[in-house]
Amino acid sequence: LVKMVDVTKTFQMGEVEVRALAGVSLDIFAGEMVVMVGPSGSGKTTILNIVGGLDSASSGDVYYRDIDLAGMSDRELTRYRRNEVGFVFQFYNLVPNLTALENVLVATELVREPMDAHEVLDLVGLADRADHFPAQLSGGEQQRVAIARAIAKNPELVLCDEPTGALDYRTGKSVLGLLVRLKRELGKTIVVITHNAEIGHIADRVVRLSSGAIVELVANERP
Amino acid sequence: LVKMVDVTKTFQMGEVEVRALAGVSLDIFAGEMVVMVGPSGSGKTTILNIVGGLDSASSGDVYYRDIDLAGMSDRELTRYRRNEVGFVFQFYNLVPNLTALENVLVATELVREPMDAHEVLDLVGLADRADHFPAQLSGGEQQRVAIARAIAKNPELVLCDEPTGALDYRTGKSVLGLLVRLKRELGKTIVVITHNAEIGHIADRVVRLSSGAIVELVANERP
Ligand SMILES: Nc1ncnc2c1ncn2[C@@H]1O[C@H](COP(=O)(O)OP(=O)(O)OP(=O)(O)O)[C@@H](O)[C@H]1O
Ligand SMILES: Nc1ncnc2c1ncn2[C@@H]1O[C@H](COP(=O)(O)OP(=O)(O)OP(=O)(O)O)[C@@H](O)[C@H]1O
Ligand SMILES: [Mg+2]
Ligand SMILES: [Mg+2]
Repeated sequence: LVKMVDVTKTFQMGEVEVRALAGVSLDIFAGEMVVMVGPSGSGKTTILNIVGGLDSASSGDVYYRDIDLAGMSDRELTRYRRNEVGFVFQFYNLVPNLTALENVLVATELVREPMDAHEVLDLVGLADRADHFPAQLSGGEQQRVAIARAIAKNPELVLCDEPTGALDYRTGKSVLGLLVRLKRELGKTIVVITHNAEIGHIADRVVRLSSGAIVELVANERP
Repeated sequence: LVKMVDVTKTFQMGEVEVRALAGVSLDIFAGEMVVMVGPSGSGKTTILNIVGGLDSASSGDVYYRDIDLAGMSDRELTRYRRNEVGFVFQFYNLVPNLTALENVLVATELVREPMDAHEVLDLVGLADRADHFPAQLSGGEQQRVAIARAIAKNPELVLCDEPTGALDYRTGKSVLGLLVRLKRELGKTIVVITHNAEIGHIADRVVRLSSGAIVELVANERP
């Protein structure tokens, strides 16, 4: 579904160059769950941002269904980000002056076949927090609104940057169960960045990053 | 050092009342490390905000060295927050247009005996990220700046809301080692909210929250 070929990413910091990605090649197959792990600063979020069309590679190619993202017009890239990708950000990025429900609704506005906003909030256990603003939600509640907003769009590709970072064991487990159901019942492709080792066990493959390069790729026998 | 007596906290949401804390009594002893655990939404951040003087109780009393926080003038409360408390926020709350180094420096400006800003950034492994702005830092790097900023003030009380949430195992372990050293070598009092079970093992006591009340309090034999 997604193909990264020899992707590098360099950030220019005045005179200093930060090599965030040092040549990453990775295939992501339709309907699989890939987990990305690695130390803080190793390039995981950078990869996800490039795959999700939020950032561009400095060199190398990224293909979605064999279409080169770098060759897309702004309109095509916008449609890609809106319809094909559901992104759960590491810092949630909720709209502060919209309620939890409104945050989910605005994300699904121009999408072809969204899920029902109330139902999705219920799926993440927040049915009774629909009218709270982000500032009136706990950390874990904000994270779950970010998750609900991404999956309500009903996208092909669900990209999750540390989706259980702020969640206790039980809530985290139920969120993971939700992601697994999206994969198995709806055939979605899920990429999860996590520091939580448990998530690795349920994935089809685990990709380990270090200093901007893939150092290990493990396929799980029976996830 | 800190005493909470029958503290409640209710948030008014139009016609609905959210009972975030339902009567919490807790003593925090000088020089100990207390870990707070519990499900998402159970009231952990609310307790920390009240102890840190960032929020007030709806009823009940909170004492720091036998002084009632509710009785403090605004000036005294400001001095309490600035000098006595180092706060690592669940969402880091870094100043977006200041570099990592500047974020640490502004926190130590009016403090009596701060640590050296460069040294503290080095302690959290970010010596070579001092000139990056928050937007140019990975999630885990931002979290470490938030930690550096809190401990650089050299406060009596270090309050940490999920300080390792965005960190991989090794980086998280080194941050915890740092907190333990602050306690053992400098006699600081540390309160840590976490979903990481490992942190519970190094604490002197573990407090478990559920629905705004303490449901369990365990003292570790040999932390
Ligand atoms: N806009 C930017 N400008 C400069 N450097 C950047 C920028 N964004 C990221 N970096 C650097 O690139 C490296 C990789 O960052 P990235 O966010 O991908 O790490 P990560 O693996 O997601 O880490 P974490 O687990 O801490 O979230 C980091 O060392 C970071 O400092
Ligand atoms: N300003 C507010 N207005 C209304 N309700 C609030 C407000 N702040 C918090 N709450 C509610 O109070 C409860 C406790 O919140 P708190 O942030 O203390 O939880 P927490 O234990 O830190 O959770 P998490 O592990 O998810 O961070 C939550 O159910 C939340 O929805
Ligand atoms: Mg990241
Ligand atoms: Mg919290």
